[in-house]
Formats: sequence, structure tokens, C-alpha cells
Amino acid sequence: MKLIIAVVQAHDAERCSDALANAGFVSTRFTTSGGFLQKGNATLVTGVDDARVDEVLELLRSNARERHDYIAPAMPPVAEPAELFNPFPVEVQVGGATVFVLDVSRFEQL
Amino acid sequence: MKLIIAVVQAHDAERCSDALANAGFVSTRFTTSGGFLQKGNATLVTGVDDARVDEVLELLRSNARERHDYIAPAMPPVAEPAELFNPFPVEVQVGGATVFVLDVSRFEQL
Amino acid sequence: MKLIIAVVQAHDAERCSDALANAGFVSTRFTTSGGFLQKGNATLVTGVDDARVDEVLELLRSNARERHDYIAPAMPPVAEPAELFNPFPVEVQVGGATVFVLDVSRFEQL
Ligand SMILES: Nc1ncnc2c1ncn2[C@@H]1O[C@@H]2COP(=O)(O)O[C@H]3[C@@H](O)[C@H](n4cnc5c(N)ncnc54)O[C@@H]3COP(=O)(O)O[C@H]2[C@H]1O
Ligand SMILES: Nc1ncnc2c1ncn2[C@@H]1O[C@@H]2COP(=O)(O)O[C@H]3[C@@H](O)[C@H](n4cnc5c(N)ncnc54)O[C@@H]3COP(=O)(O)O[C@H]2[C@H]1O
Ligand SMILES: Nc1ncnc2c1ncn2[C@@H]1O[C@@H]2COP(=O)(O)O[C@H]3[C@@H](O)[C@H](n4cnc5c(N)ncnc54)O[C@@H]3COP(=O)(O)O[C@H]2[C@H]1O
Repeated sequence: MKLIIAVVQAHDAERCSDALANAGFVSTRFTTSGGFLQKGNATLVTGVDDARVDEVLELLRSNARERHDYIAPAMPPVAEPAELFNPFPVEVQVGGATVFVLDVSRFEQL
Repeated sequence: MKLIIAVVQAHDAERCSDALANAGFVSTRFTTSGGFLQKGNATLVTGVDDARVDEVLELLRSNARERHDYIAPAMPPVAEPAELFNPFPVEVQVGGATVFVLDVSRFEQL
Repeated sequence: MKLIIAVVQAHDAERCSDALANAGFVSTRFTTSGGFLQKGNATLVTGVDDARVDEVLELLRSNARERHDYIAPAMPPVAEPAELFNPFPVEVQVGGATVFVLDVSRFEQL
């Protein structure tokens, strides 16, 4: 068995967990936030047979979208001459799903 | 060392983490939700010596209960003749604890 | 790749995830609670190249502080003669960061 840990954007979380459930996968959802943008996102965790890992990755690939997000630039640590500091928001590209696959050494339903 | 990840029902979370603490185990609780029923549940995570994994599983087995839950059936995608569509809630059996045991390659207390 | 799971105190969570981001690491934050003190804490998860695990541990070591916490003692199960029961809060030492390092068998950005 493998444990699949997928960080997806908040917009895509419900579509992804519904797609997994419709394909017969069981999953658990954690409400999380990104370390960089400090915005809410979601982490979906699902334990699956080794043979079905690719099927889960395919479902995530087609249900999690890449988007652009904007962060207001922090005031630079050293005060630059005013005309050099660019006050406009900086564009950051946020991927669809970031996925870690781990080995499960034992699985029990008690 | 092993990392034990146990998804339990919300009703059982406090009883399970108290049972672990009383037996000298240290654990961390994550508030989660199920992908299928979309209801709140809890995920307890505890890192333990390999030799004590069975003791943790036994504590979870006796503190997490199996229950029946009900979900209202979604309207079927293709409209069936009215007399075929069963509007009554569907019974779903929810287990006591779903447990994943993972190998820990390194453990540090900083 | 390794998945680093670090439980830190709520006070230190922001300083730790900022330190990781400033060093170029990407991380995800889970809001959690301790099984024993039942107080809010935080779990930071970051997937990193094997070669950079020590760098992450060093950042956590210098950004997560050890503190003393107090818990009110529960009434003992068997009523002791009043003069033996100590009503004063019990001091508990809470570490800086508790860290689990796991092997990642596959990493994908979809
Ligand atoms: N230190 C840094 N310097 C410069 N740019 C940075 C950066 N940290 C993150 N970014 C950029 O910001 C986006 C959002 O990151 P955030 O940490 O909020 O949200 C992240 C994080 O919650 C999670 N994630 C991604 N890689 C991870 C990893 N290796 N470990 C743990 N979580 C990860 O997935 C979310 C989306 O990540 P994605 O890579 O698509 O998109 C990232 C990345 O393009
Ligand atoms: N392999 C796995 N990976 C990750 N998390 C796992 C898991 N197996 C169980 N869980 C977690 O444990 C909860 C209870 O699962 P259980 O199998 O006892 O009870 C399940 C199962 O009897 C049923 N079920 C779940 N997914 C289903 C699906 N796709 N089709 C049909 N029945 C499903 O509904 C009950 C509640 O499911 P729900 O998703 O709300 O909540 C799940 C989920 O949060
Ligand atoms: N092996 C492990 N697996 C999973 N999570 C772990 C862990 N070791 C530590 N943690 C997490 O880190 C927090 C701080 O643990 P620490 O050992 O520094 O500090 C602990 C420890 O000094 C003490 N403690 C915890 N459980 C105990 C127990 N069963 N008996 C006596 N003292 C306990 O109370 C402090 C706070 O514990 P709390 O549970 O509230 O919060 C814990 C827990 O959320």
C-alpha cells in the first residue's frame, strides 16, 4: 500500500475529493496553509493499493488547476531610494497539486 | 521508530488520545474530514518505538467504535422514473479506526 | 527526497515557516493540538532533497524554543486525605520541535 499526500489549492479541494470518491478511493482532507503565500489550501491524504497510484495521480492532474496568485511585496529590509522600490504586487505561479507518495509498512481497519 | 497515523471518528478522538497519553504515548491531533461523508473526523499521529506498535493498535481498537451513518442520496444523474428513485437516506457503515503505519528514517527533539 | 514533519509550539510556527521560506524551502502548515496538554500547536511539513535535511533541522533548532507550561492537576481517581492532594499547577516542559523524517518514494508536481 502507498500513502498519497497531495497539497491542492482550496478552490480545487472539493472537486478533487469528489473525483477520488467517485472512482472508489477513500480519502481524508486536512485544512492547511502554504508556508510562502500564507493562504489557505488543502491537503488530501489517501491510502491506495500500489497498483492504483497512477490512477490517483491522473485524477489529481485533471482536477487541480495551475493558477497565478499575487503577493504584495514586503518593504525591502534596506530602504531603497523611493524610485527603485516597486510597490506593485508580484505575480507568483501556484501549481495544481504537489504530491508525495510514501510506503505504508502496515495498514489496519480496527 | 514508526509513525502511526489513525483516522478516527470525532466522537472517539478525545477518548483515544486520553488512552494513549495514560499509557505514556505522546500524540498530536489533526482536525480532518472524510472525503466521502464530508463530515468532521480526527486524525491522531503518534511516533512510537517499533516494539510498541501493537500496544497502540490495541488501545485504538478498544477506544474507537464502529457506527452507522446516513447520507441523503444525491439525485441520480439521469432522471429515473419517479417510482424508481429511492428518496430515503442510505446507510453507510463507518469503521472505528483506519490506521497507517510508516517507517521513520530519523527522529529528533530539537 | 525526504518528508520532514515538525511539531512546533504555536508561538514559534510563523517564525519557523518564515525562516524556511527565506532559505528557499517550500512548506505546508497544519494547525494541530497536543495529545497531552490539549493545547493548540502547529505541524510544519516540508519535502526536501536528502542533502538539505540537516539545513532544515538547523533552521528549526534556532527558531523553535523550549518552554515550560503548566497544567492543573486532575483530581486523583482515589480521594486522598486532603492534606496529601497538591492543588498547585504541575510544571511540564515542552520542547522546541519534535521532528520525524520519512522517505518519499515518489514526488510529483501536477
Ligand atoms: N521559498 C520560496 N521562494 C520562492 N517561491 C516560493 C517559495 N515557497 C513557495 N513558493 C512559490 O509560491 C507558491 C505557493 O507556495 P505556498 O508555500 O503558499 O503553498 C505551497 C505549499 O503549501 C505546498 N508545497 C509545495 N511544495 C512543497 C514542498 N516541497 N513541501 C511542502 N509543501 C509544499 O503546495 C503549495 C503550492 O506550491 P507551488 O510550488 O505550486 O507554488 C509555490 C511556489 O511557486
Ligand atoms: N484508504 C484511506 N485513505 C485515507 N483515508 C481513509 C481511508 N480509509 C478510511 N479513511 C478515513 O476514515 C474514514 C472512515 O472510513 P471507513 O472506511 O471506516 O468508512 C467509510 C466507508 O465505509 C465509506 N466510503 C468511503 N469512501 C467511499 C467510496 N468512495 N465509495 C463507497 N463508500 C465509501 O464511507 C465511510 C466514511 O468515509 P469518509 O471518507 O467520510 O471517512 C473516512 C476517511 O476519512
Ligand atoms: N512521539 C510523538 N508523536 C506525536 N507527537 C509528538 C511526539 N512527541 C511530541 N509530540 C508533539 O509535540 C508536542 C510537544 O512535545 P514535547 O515532548 O516537547 O513535550 C511534551 C512532553 O514533555 C509532555 N508529555 C506528552 N505526553 C506525555 C505523557 N503521556 N506523559 C507525560 N508527559 C507527556 O507534555 C508535553 C506536551 O505534550 P503534547 O502532547 O501536548 O504536545 C506534543 C505533541 O503534540
